[in-house]
Amino acid sequence: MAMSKAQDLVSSNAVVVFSKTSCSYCNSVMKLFNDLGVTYKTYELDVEISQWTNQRTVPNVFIGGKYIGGCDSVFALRRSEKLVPLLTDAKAL
Amino acid sequence: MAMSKAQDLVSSNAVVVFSKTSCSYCNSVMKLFNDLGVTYKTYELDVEISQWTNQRTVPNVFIGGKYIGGCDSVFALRRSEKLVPLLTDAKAL
Ligand SMILES: N[C@@H](CCC(=O)N[C@@H](CS)C(=O)NCC(=O)O)C(=O)O
Ligand SMILES: N[C@@H](CCC(=O)N[C@@H](CS)C(=O)NCC(=O)O)C(=O)O
Ligand code: FES
Repeated sequence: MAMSKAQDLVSSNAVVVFSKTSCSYCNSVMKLFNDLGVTYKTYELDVEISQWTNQRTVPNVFIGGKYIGGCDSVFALRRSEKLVPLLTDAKAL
Repeated sequence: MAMSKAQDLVSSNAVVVFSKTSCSYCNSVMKLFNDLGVTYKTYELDVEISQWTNQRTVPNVFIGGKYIGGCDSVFALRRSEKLVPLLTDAKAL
């Protein structure tokens, strides 16, 4: 996946989760989004996305075009009740 | 890895965790074992172990030669305080 494609995905989808197939960590972020009723796009990573966000791990989440981080970051936002407002602003909820 | 090698690992190590590199799910099982001070052996899976335990996912944990299951099973045993006795019986603690 060329970097420009990754950037297109992020700018044209409210929420994007870069993941790897059958990764439980990624699944728990997607389960959280499913439970909240979020509209999101997933993309199975086949090349390093790290040169763009400096994060080579998955899941790698973008909301409203902004880089959020991994599983820990998403759940930390959830705990501090900042996740839903971000999702609402991005029209994913 | 031939199945016989997997069986040798399980019969000659008190605790064996079959895992995949950089899998966070597997890491959380290994972190639990580190925190408890368990002696365990890890093996990065490169062929399917599923024909032996019918579990194709990782982590795949054996204690005292007995198939325990995955991450969920290990933490369930921990919650029901059955994990430490099993580890002690297997002389891993
Ligand atoms: N703390 C990170 C951990 C993410 C992580 O370690 N992901 C693993 C897969 S579960 C990974 O991407 N490993 C590197 C790789 O597969 O190349 C988070 O919260 O997302
Ligand atoms: N519920 C299982 C889930 C384990 C799981 O889904 N593991 C993933 C990696 S995080 C896996 O092995 N996926 C299949 C594969 O990689 O072939 C457990 O408690 O261990
Ligand atoms: S590959 Fe196992 S949790 Fe991601």
